[in-house]
Amino acid sequence: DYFVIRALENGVQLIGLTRGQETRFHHAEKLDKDEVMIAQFTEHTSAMKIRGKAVVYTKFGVINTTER
Amino acid sequence: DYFVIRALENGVQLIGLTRGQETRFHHAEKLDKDEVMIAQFTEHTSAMKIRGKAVVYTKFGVINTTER
Amino acid sequence: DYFVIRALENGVQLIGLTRGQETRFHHAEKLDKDEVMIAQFTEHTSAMKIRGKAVVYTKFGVINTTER
Amino acid sequence: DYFVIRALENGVQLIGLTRGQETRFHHAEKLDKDEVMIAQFTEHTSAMKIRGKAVVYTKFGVINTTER
Amino acid sequence: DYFVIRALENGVQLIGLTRGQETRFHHAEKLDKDEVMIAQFTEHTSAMKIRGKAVVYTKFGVINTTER
Amino acid sequence: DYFVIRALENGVQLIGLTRGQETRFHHAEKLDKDEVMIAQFTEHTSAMKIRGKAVVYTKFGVINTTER
Amino acid sequence: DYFVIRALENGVQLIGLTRGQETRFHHAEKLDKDEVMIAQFTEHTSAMKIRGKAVVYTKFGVINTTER
Amino acid sequence: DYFVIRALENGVQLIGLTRGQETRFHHAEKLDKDEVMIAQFTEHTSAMKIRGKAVVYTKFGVINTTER
Amino acid sequence: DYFVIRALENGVQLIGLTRGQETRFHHAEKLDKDEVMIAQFTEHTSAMKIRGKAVVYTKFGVINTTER
Amino acid sequence: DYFVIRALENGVQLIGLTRGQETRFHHAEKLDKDEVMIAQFTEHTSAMKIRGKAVVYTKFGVINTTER
Amino acid sequence: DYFVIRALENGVQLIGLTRGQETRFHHAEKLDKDEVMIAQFTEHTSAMKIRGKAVVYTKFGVINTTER
Ligand SMILES: N[C@@H](Cc1c[nH]c2ccccc12)C(=O)O
Ligand SMILES: N[C@@H](Cc1c[nH]c2ccccc12)C(=O)O
Ligand SMILES: N[C@@H](Cc1c[nH]c2ccccc12)C(=O)O
Ligand SMILES: N[C@@H](Cc1c[nH]c2ccccc12)C(=O)O
Ligand SMILES: N[C@@H](Cc1c[nH]c2ccccc12)C(=O)O
Ligand SMILES: N[C@@H](Cc1c[nH]c2ccccc12)C(=O)O
Ligand SMILES: N[C@@H](Cc1c[nH]c2ccccc12)C(=O)O
Ligand SMILES: N[C@@H](Cc1c[nH]c2ccccc12)C(=O)O
Ligand SMILES: N[C@@H](Cc1c[nH]c2ccccc12)C(=O)O
Ligand SMILES: N[C@@H](Cc1c[nH]c2ccccc12)C(=O)O
Ligand SMILES: N[C@@H](Cc1c[nH]c2ccccc12)C(=O)O
Repeated sequence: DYFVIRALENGVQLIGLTRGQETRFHHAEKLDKDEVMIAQFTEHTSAMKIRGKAVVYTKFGVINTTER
Repeated sequence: DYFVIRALENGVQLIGLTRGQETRFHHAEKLDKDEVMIAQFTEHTSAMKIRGKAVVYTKFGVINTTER
Repeated sequence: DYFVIRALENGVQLIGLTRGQETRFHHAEKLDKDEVMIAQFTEHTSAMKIRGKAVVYTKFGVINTTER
Repeated sequence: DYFVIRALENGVQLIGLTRGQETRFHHAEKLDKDEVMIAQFTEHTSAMKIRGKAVVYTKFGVINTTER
Repeated sequence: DYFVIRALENGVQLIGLTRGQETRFHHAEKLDKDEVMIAQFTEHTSAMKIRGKAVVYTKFGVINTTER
Repeated sequence: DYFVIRALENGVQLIGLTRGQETRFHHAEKLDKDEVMIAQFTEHTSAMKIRGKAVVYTKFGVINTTER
Repeated sequence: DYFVIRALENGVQLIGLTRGQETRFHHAEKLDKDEVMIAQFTEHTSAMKIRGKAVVYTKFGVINTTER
Repeated sequence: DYFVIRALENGVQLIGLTRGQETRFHHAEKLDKDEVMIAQFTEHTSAMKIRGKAVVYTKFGVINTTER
Repeated sequence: DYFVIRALENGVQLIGLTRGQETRFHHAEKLDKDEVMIAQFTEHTSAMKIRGKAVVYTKFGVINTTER
Repeated sequence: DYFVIRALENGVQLIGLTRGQETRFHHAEKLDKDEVMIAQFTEHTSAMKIRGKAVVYTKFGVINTTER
Repeated sequence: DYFVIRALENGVQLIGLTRGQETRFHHAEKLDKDEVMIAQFTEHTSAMKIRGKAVVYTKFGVINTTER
């Protein structure tokens, strides 16, 4: 399982949350406008958070973070 | 299996419930408006609860928590 | 396998029944109106029961508990 | 594999039959009108029986116990 | 693999045949009109036989035992 | 893998052939008109033969033994 | 993987060829008109040959041995 | 994985090539007109060759060896 | 799981991020215009980043990094 | 995974390249016009090359080596 | 997983990049016009690069390296 995120502005963040009993941020990757990131769920990452204006491609379809 | 949640207002909560004989809250992640969270079921999380105005993307389709 | 339940009123209950030779209730999660719950079958839960006015999303489609 | 049953009247019964050389009833769960039950096949349950007026959702479609 | 059988009359029988070198009846479950039975193939059951007026739901479609 | 056979006359036979180096009949199940049989391939059965007027439901479709 | 063969005349043969370094006939099953045979690939059978007028149902579709 | 070959003339050959470091012919099965052969890839056969006028049924569709 | 990237200009970069507790860049492959790269997720790569004008082919569809 | 190649002229070659650290030709099978070859990827073959006028059937569709 | 590449000119290169902590070129296969190559991802190859005018067939569709 992976998903794709395309930044629509500078300073977009893809944050990885730890897998396990504790849930905290282990990494925040900054994306500049038009940069594309492809990220998997892994042994260390069981949840992710996206901040900023971006397009997120998942198996449920394309999600625009600032729609409406 | 993962699902996606997009906050439509500030203060939306994604709550993880423990896997095992006991069922209690182990983590509540707060989401601000337009933040997107992607979360898996895991060894520690076998149920989730969503509070607040949000859009939830699951394999059964898109669910708007405050529809109607 | 998981399914999704959206409460249409306060006091909706999602009840977990034990896996194994004995069948009894091990947990009843209360849901307020508009709260959404996503729950898996697990090592401890092999059947579930839903009481109250709710929408249940399963692989067989969307079931409204009070239809007709 | 699981299936879903929605009671259309009070007193509907979902009966679990034992897996193994012997076949007998190990549990009968009573459902009131509008209650929904989701049940799996398990290590202890290899057949089920439904008594009373209900809607049964299976991979073969929706079965109304009292059709016609 | 499971299949579903709905009795259209009283006295319908779902018969389980033994798995293994020998083939004989190990169980015959009687169904009254409108009762629904859901049964799996198991370690002890590798063939089944249905007697009486019933509707049988299988992966090949819906079979009415007395059609034509 | 299983398949379904519906007898259109009395005396229809479903014959199981042995798995292994040797191929011989290990069981012949007689079916009366309108009886339905559901049978798997097993550790002891790697081929089957059908004699008499019947409808056979397989993953390739419905086969009427006396068509044309 | 299995396939189905329906004899359109008497004397149709389904021949099993041995699996392994050597390839020879290990069994030839004779089919009379309208008899249906369902046969798997097995530990001992890795190829089959059909002689005579028959209809063969495979995952690639229905093949009539004497078409055109 | 298996494929099906139907001979359109006498003398069609289905040739099995050896699996392993060395590639040579280990078996050539002759087919008369209208004979049908169903053959798997196996521990000993990792490539096949067809000579003569035949129809070959594979997952990519039906191939007529002498088309055009 | 792999994805494909086609450079639309010189100097496009495909960056591999490390799998594990730490997230850093382990490799940046430069692509000239019209060069095509096909890359998998691996034991060492659990996220990728794309910089520059390119077309990215993923299971969610074709993404043009500079659309709009 | 296998693919199919049909020679449109004499002298078509299907070349197998070795799996492993080293990449070299381990076998070149010559095909005469109308001969059909079906070949798998194997423990020894992780890439193939086709020379000459042929039709190649793969999961991506039918490729004619000399189109346009 | 494999993909197919058809050279549209002489001198097209299919380059294999090493799997593992280090990423470097381990093999560059030259293709002449109309030659077709089919290549898998392997224990030694976790990324590939294509240089020159070619058509690349992947699960995402057909990519022409010099389109537009
Ligand atoms: N540490 C948590 C992270 C998590 C995954 N899914 C969640 C859903 C809700 C809250 C937290 C989580 C876990 O691995 O289980
Ligand atoms: N602790 C429970 C949580 C749970 C999962 N699914 C449920 C359904 C109903 C009630 C509780 C649950 C378990 O792992 O089984
Ligand atoms: N304890 C039972 C619960 C159950 C699952 N499916 C059922 C169907 C009918 C009755 C009970 C059940 C079991 O694990 O098997
Ligand atoms: N005890 C039986 C129950 C059963 C399953 N499927 C059946 C079909 C027919 C009769 C009985 C059964 C078994 O595990 O096999
Ligand atoms: N005892 C037999 C039952 C059976 C299964 N499929 C069959 C088909 C034909 C005749 C008998 C059977 C077996 O396990 O193999
Ligand atoms: N004893 C044979 C039965 C068989 C299965 N498929 C066949 C096809 C042809 C002839 C015989 C067979 C075997 O297990 O292999
Ligand atoms: N003995 C051969 C039989 C066979 C299977 N597929 C074939 C294709 C061609 C020739 C022979 C065969 C084997 O197991 O491999
Ligand atoms: N002996 C070879 C046979 C083979 C399979 N696929 C091929 C493709 C090309 C050339 C030879 C082959 C092998 O097992 O690998
Ligand atoms: N080192 C991280 C890389 C990563 C994968 N997916 C991510 C999502 C967000 C942030 C980091 C990551 C890991 O293997 O888990
Ligand atoms: N020896 C190489 C062959 C190979 C497979 N796919 C490739 C792609 C490009 C270059 C070489 C290859 C390997 O097994 O990995
Ligand atoms: N050596 C790297 C090659 C690689 C695969 N996918 C990549 C994506 C980006 C950069 C390098 C790579 C690895 O096995 O992981």
